[in-house]
Amino acid sequence: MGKTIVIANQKGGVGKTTTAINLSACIAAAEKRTLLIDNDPQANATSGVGVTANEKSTIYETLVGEKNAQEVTVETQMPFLSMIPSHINLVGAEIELVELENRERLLSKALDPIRDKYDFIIIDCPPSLGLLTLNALSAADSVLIPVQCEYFALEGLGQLFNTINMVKKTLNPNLDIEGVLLTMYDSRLKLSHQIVDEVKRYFGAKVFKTIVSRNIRLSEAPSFGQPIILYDAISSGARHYMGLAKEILANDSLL
Amino acid sequence: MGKTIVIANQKGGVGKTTTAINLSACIAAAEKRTLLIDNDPQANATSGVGVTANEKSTIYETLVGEKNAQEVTVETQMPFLSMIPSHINLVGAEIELVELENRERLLSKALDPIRDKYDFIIIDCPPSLGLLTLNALSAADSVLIPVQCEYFALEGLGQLFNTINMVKKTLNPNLDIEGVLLTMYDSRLKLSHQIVDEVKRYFGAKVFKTIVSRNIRLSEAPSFGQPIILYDAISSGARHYMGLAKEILANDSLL
Ligand SMILES: Nc1ncnc2c1ncn2[C@@H]1O[C@H](COP(=O)(O)OP(=O)(O)OP(=O)(O)O)[C@@H](O)[C@H]1O
Ligand SMILES: Nc1ncnc2c1ncn2[C@@H]1O[C@H](COP(=O)(O)OP(=O)(O)OP(=O)(O)O)[C@@H](O)[C@H]1O
Ligand SMILES: [Mg+2]
Ligand SMILES: [Mg+2]
Repeated sequence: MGKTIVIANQKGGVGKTTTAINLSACIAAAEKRTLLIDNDPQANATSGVGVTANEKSTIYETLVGEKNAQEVTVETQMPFLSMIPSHINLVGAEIELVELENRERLLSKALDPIRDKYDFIIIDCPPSLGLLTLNALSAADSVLIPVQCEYFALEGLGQLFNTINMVKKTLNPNLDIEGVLLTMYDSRLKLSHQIVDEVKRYFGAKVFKTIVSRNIRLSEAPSFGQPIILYDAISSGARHYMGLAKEILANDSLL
Repeated sequence: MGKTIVIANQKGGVGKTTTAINLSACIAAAEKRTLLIDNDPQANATSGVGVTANEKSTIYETLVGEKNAQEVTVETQMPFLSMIPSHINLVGAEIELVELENRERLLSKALDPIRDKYDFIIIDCPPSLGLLTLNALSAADSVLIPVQCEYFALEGLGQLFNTINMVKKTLNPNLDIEGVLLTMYDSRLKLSHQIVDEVKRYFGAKVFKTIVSRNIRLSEAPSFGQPIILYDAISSGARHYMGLAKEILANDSLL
């Protein structure tokens, strides 16, 4: 039975998609059967792994019950990595989902038939705590929270934890915190050091030892439709995401 | 009658809040009566200008008709700059607004009584095209679109323009494009140059001459609750946002 990890944070631009793509690619490189799900209408995770989605065969069709998860799953250029794509024209989907029965558990029900086929399922989310993110949190075993080393990124964390606790109480009692990942760290900036200290003080052992530094190769890779370990395996970005994958695999085998 | 400009882009972390705060502060510095509205539950624009919101006196109370816009307006440390704050616990508000009558025009109706009191009204939005952003687009004269000099930032622009055209057809026929602002530009990076060329090719004269470079002082300023022109008036960030304000004031007087 695989482990489902959701990458969530309502603050925009903190590295959710970059983490979803590169963590799943690094786990697949360790020959674990991995499924990346793009649950964000922006569809950045889809293009970031080089997939062109068929407009009528995406996560949306699975959420509304038109297609099952198996039917919308596609292969990627990496062995051991499959994905369920998204499409940019789902951007109004959240308003439509509000009217459906059992609206927060649509994704969880859709994934139940395929959970056994994978060792890890990684779900990318939009920058909001709306229905798409609630669906992902309901379907997950744990949540990984990227925190950018910037002042604004600290402000919403309290609300994110309120939402996680609400989901744990009402929709998914097994939901755990996988960890807090510091991203876009720049060792030359005083602000970066301040944020790291603050996050470690607030979250203690929940903070991953791996910190992802700001690295231009990470933001170039998506324009070639490649995860960092295919685009530039010797970059600091590749090293950091391999380090994160090792930490998560080590935590998993400890269970 | 003042001009209402909405800062919108569903892509996260592209500089919406930084632009809303610093454009409104620079326009206020030119002694224009300016109102900054924080329409994002993350409430970054509120803390970024050093305001601590009273939980029951925010944009939310105005949207649902509990308080009028005048009652929730507060002064900031800058002369000529007032603001309507937001609060982090509105994060679930969008789901609640769906059930209200006339749900896309709540903000426009709430602003009608105060539009004459200001020369400019600047509205910051969350990273989504949901009801909060639709309300802002319905209430606006024009929309300013920040585009980060990154690959993922290009992907959602088509959908943003579809949404703007839909609003123009169904809710607000007067809605114009104020312009496209390139942000976080780094002249050392090939990727930055590629994005600038692509955006200029796609949007032509709609692209502001001012380009905001990546500047650490811009991301430090919010932690002191100050717009850049108070925090570091000689920084490149302050110069660029003053340049943007001058361009917008010049466009406005041409009308
Ligand atoms: N460590 C890094 N170094 C440099 N650039 C990065 C890094 N991580 C992410 N980026 C870039 O920063 C931008 C924001 O990252 P990303 O899109 O992954 O964030 P996100 O949280 O998924 O955004 P959204 O909230 O819009 O979904 C992207 O252009 C990405 O390429
Ligand atoms: N030109 C710049 N140079 C350096 N840092 C910047 C610049 N513009 C914005 N930032 C920083 O980048 C981060 C993202 O900017 P900001 O929060 O303004 O984006 P946003 O679009 O409002 O994000 P969201 O989608 O979450 O609302 C912030 O931490 C901000 O301080
Ligand atoms: Mg993303
Ligand atoms: Mg913002």
